[in-house]
Amino acid sequence: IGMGGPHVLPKGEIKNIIAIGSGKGGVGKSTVVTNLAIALVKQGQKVGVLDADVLGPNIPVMFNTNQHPVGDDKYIIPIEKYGVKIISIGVLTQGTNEPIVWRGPMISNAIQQLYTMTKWGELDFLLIDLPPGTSDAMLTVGQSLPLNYGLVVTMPAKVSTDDATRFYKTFEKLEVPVMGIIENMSFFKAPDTGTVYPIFGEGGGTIMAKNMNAPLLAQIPIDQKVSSCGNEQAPVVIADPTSFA
Amino acid sequence: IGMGGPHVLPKGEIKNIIAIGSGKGGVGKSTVVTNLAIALVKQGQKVGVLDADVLGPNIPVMFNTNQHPVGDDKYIIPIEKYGVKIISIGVLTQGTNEPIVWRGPMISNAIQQLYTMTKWGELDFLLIDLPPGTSDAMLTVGQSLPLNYGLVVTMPAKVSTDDATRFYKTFEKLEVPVMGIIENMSFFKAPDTGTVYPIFGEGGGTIMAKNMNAPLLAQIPIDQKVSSCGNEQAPVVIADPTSFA
Ligand SMILES: Nc1ncnc2c1ncn2[C@@H]1O[C@H](COP(=O)(O)OP(=O)(O)O)[C@@H](O)[C@H]1O
Ligand SMILES: Nc1ncnc2c1ncn2[C@@H]1O[C@H](COP(=O)(O)OP(=O)(O)O)[C@@H](O)[C@H]1O
Repeated sequence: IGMGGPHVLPKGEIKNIIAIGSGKGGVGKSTVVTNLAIALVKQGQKVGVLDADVLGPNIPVMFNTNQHPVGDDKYIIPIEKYGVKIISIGVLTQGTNEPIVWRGPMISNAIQQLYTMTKWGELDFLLIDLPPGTSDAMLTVGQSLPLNYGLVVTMPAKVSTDDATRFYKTFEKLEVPVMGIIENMSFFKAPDTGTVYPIFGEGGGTIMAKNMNAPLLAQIPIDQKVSSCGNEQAPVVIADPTSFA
Repeated sequence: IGMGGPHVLPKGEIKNIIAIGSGKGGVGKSTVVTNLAIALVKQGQKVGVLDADVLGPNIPVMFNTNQHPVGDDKYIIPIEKYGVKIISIGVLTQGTNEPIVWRGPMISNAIQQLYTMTKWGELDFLLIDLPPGTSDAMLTVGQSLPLNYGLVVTMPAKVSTDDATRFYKTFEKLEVPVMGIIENMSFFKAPDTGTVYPIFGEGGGTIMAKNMNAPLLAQIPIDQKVSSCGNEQAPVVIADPTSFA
């Protein structure tokens, strides 16, 4: 395992590639990827997003778009929304809620195709939204894409930090340097009374950061404005949780 | 595809096998499986749980157990907690947060081994906790286990119901009759003020149930007592969301 192996695909005009994963599904990984991408664009960076979550391609919904990518004779032209270039397995099958039943090798091929066939042009950051779990997609991204960093998203609950820890260790095995940990849905602050409810427990992110000797980059509250992103509303850019400056 | 194909494994002394899935991770599938299992035991049923979520085996944590299954010369003896017989890939690797990096065929084998090697004895219900996504594990369970029913768990948000709908359609393709849909984390009711906050949106479960022409079996609120299950507390049996009577 490890970076820079024999089959690593070329980087083209992309400066930084960051893979974002969580191990466990539903912790807010796609939400973080979407808001991070837009926050970076607001800082003047050129940003792309590759949705490698072939089992649940939610990025198009998060960006509130049902545009279809078009292709010229050699490349796929990514769609653009909020200044971000986006490609997802989701836009290739959009409109039909038909299940894609994938076997391992198909997943690996699809991700490599999406990465190499898309005409990204010049990018400062390409963010990769990984599927839950540590399997074919994770191995493909870790072994064949020229990653600069990994980022791990978790919720405070033990089931989330357990899976996130497994996931973090896979990044380490693949020799991907991890920038840090983002804890999402850390607490709910009632908009009317201001009372704070630690709905999903507390402290998980801090304990995990200590165990993995990694920085806890942000703790993002539960916010109804965030969850409505994807329910036909524009993404709420969470006050930039991580400064990449 | 379809039930009763050539390779379906024998049912032994198990009366009903129900596969519970969601498509999207983090919607509360393992929480529903855990609480449903205990609710059925309280009604005097003999119940087993097979955690087929090889990528994130959370069932042992939800049952708050770190017991290890023992084996006799031929079988694996499942662990028992709260009167439920449990086997999970998680108990085979417990204690080490080492990632299991699985390729497709390994996942299929592991699930079949867990099902056939475990000494279940007489059971009224065997609940199978499926991993997120529609891939190898889903195909294996659908094609080689003699399922009676499927159950789909979702949250109200569109990203969840989109994935759950894809998942529901995979059950249909595999000719598994779906009992219905459970919407989880439908709203948060503040314990002190009683104010209801639809944190993750509302209505998704109802719309999905209408689209799939399936019963919406329950809408489970967000409850801090529920989320603390798995954070070292005993599972809260959610007022039995579905009556199997
Ligand atoms: N901070 C937050 N506050 C409120 N809802 C959130 C937050 N983060 C994520 N969500 C919601 O939780 C659900 C899961 O998030 P998602 O980004 O799809 O997770 P993942 O990509 O890890 O599966 C979505 O419905 C999303 O809108
Ligand atoms: N009704 C609920 N109220 C509060 N927390 C919940 C509820 N259902 C699930 N959770 C919490 O949400 C997280 C995800 O649930 P889990 O059962 O692990 O989902 P899945 O199996 O779909 O990945 C866990 O931390 C769990 O404790």
